[in-house]
Amino acid sequence: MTKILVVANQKGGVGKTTTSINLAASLAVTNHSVLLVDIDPQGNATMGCGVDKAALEISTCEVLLQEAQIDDAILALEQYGFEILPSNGDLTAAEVALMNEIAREQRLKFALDKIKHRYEYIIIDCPPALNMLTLNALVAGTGVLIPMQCEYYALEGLTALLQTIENVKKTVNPGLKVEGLLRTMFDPRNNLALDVSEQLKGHFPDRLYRTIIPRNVRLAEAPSHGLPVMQYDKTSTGALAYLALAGEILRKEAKL
Amino acid sequence: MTKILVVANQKGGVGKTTTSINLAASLAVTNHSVLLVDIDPQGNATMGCGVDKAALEISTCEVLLQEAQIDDAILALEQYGFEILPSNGDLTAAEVALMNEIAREQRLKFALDKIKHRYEYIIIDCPPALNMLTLNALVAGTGVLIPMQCEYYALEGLTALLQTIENVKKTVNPGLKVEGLLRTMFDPRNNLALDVSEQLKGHFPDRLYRTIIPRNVRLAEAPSHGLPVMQYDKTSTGALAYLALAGEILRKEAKL
Ligand SMILES: Nc1ncnc2c1ncn2[C@@H]1O[C@H](COP(=O)(O)OP(=O)(O)OP(=O)(O)O)[C@@H](O)[C@H]1O
Ligand SMILES: Nc1ncnc2c1ncn2[C@@H]1O[C@H](COP(=O)(O)OP(=O)(O)OP(=O)(O)O)[C@@H](O)[C@H]1O
Ligand SMILES: [Mg+2]
Ligand SMILES: [Mg+2]
Repeated sequence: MTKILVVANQKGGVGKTTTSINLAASLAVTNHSVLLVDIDPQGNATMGCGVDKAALEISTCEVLLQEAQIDDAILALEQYGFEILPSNGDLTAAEVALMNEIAREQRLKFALDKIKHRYEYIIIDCPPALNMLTLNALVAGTGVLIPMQCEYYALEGLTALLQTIENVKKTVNPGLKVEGLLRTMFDPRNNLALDVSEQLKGHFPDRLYRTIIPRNVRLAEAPSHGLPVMQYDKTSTGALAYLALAGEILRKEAKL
Repeated sequence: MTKILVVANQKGGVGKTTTSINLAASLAVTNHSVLLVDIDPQGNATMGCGVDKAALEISTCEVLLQEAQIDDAILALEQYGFEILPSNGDLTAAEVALMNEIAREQRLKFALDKIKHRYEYIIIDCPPALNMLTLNALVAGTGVLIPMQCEYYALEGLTALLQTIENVKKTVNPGLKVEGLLRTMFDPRNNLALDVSEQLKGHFPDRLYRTIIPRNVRLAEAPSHGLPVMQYDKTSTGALAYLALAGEILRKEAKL
């Protein structure tokens, strides 16, 4: 069964896009079939993979508005071994247009249902908001991966996110579960990060990924070259961490 | 005339809230009358000032929906010398409710018009999105302060933000202008940051604040104590940088 991983956190700048791109690339490099879905109007996952968002004729926007088939929007990124459903600023208009539609939160699910059998993993990069776009991702997903910067605002916002996931589970997607919380941009010399990490271990002992993503400037440099870090600098601590995350996810899968 | 500074950038995690709180505190410490407006449903500016967002009976949400007077929502933070219009997750519902209202983008402006004469500065902390809430702030504002993390995605997203500001200026708020771009979380040992900073100097020579906010862990620790950094650790490089920013803004003002 296809695993549809929703990478979500309404707190901004916690590493959602960096995690989505590099997890997709790591799963692809270990010979899994992967689709990366960008449902953020910023189009960062799109640009970070070297796709020019301004040149897109069909994107996630048209797919959600049912103005185009998902197959016509998906692009193959042969050099990285995975495919992408790209997005751009048009998605902001889609969010407003969806407001008055019936089953508006199911649009992405309807679209992915047609093609998901082709992929072992689908990774969805969400915008920094608990809005209609993130809701569409949660309704379509099988699991949620929550990137967590170990700082106060990110920790404080976790309750609202878990509440939203619970509401989606109770109503339209009973199979949805939190796959794990991923500590990102982690600097072990920073007491605040160590404190917050201890709190996460206390609250979520069995849902914290063992893999921790360190702060590593190669992760911030890679997108300016339109490359996942695996292709930009495969020996960097960032690339190795995301490869380790892919390994942890695959091992968990195999045990089920 | 009251200066209404909109702190906006749809890129997440670039230091909007940190800048809003600490600029408000720095202007207050230098004896200016200041109102901090939180228009982000995350309610980070509210929590970062020690106000419990879960306990609010009236907040920005009721004010935008015209269900309460702004005076009934404003809280005085005597210990910091400024006032706050607080917010919480209710604001997400307000955004949807506003969609079908006439002059929906003017709601904040109508509310602030009634009380702005009491303040020399009003600082508005925006959510990480170019949505109806950020639009309300841009329509109400006299100037925009753009926090910029010197990394690829933040630089790439600048065009869309400047475009939105231009659209607001052409239609409903001709007086709006970009006050300045503020480099935040700046680490001079990082080549990427130096690169991006040079690009900003090239593109925006006269709109880049001279003050640069360094990466300083005290800025990330302060909100967990509900304190502006000025009150948490006034000798920290973070506190001194925001004081310098206030000084630069005041000096620019005086020259006009
Ligand atoms: N582990 C890391 N080490 C260093 N830099 C990182 C790391 N992870 C992400 N970054 C950088 O930090 C910034 C924020 O990361 P990213 O954009 O992936 O977060 P996001 O949650 O997707 O943000 P948004 O809320 O805007 O969607 C980016 O400039 C990115 O390049
Ligand atoms: N100069 C700095 N040095 C170190 N940490 C910082 C600095 N500025 C902000 N931070 C921390 O970085 C994180 C992001 O900052 P902040 O929340 O202010 O950004 P934001 O743009 O308001 O985010 P959002 O897009 O979610 O509203 C926070 O945890 C904050 O404490
Ligand atoms: Mg992102
Ligand atoms: Mg904020």
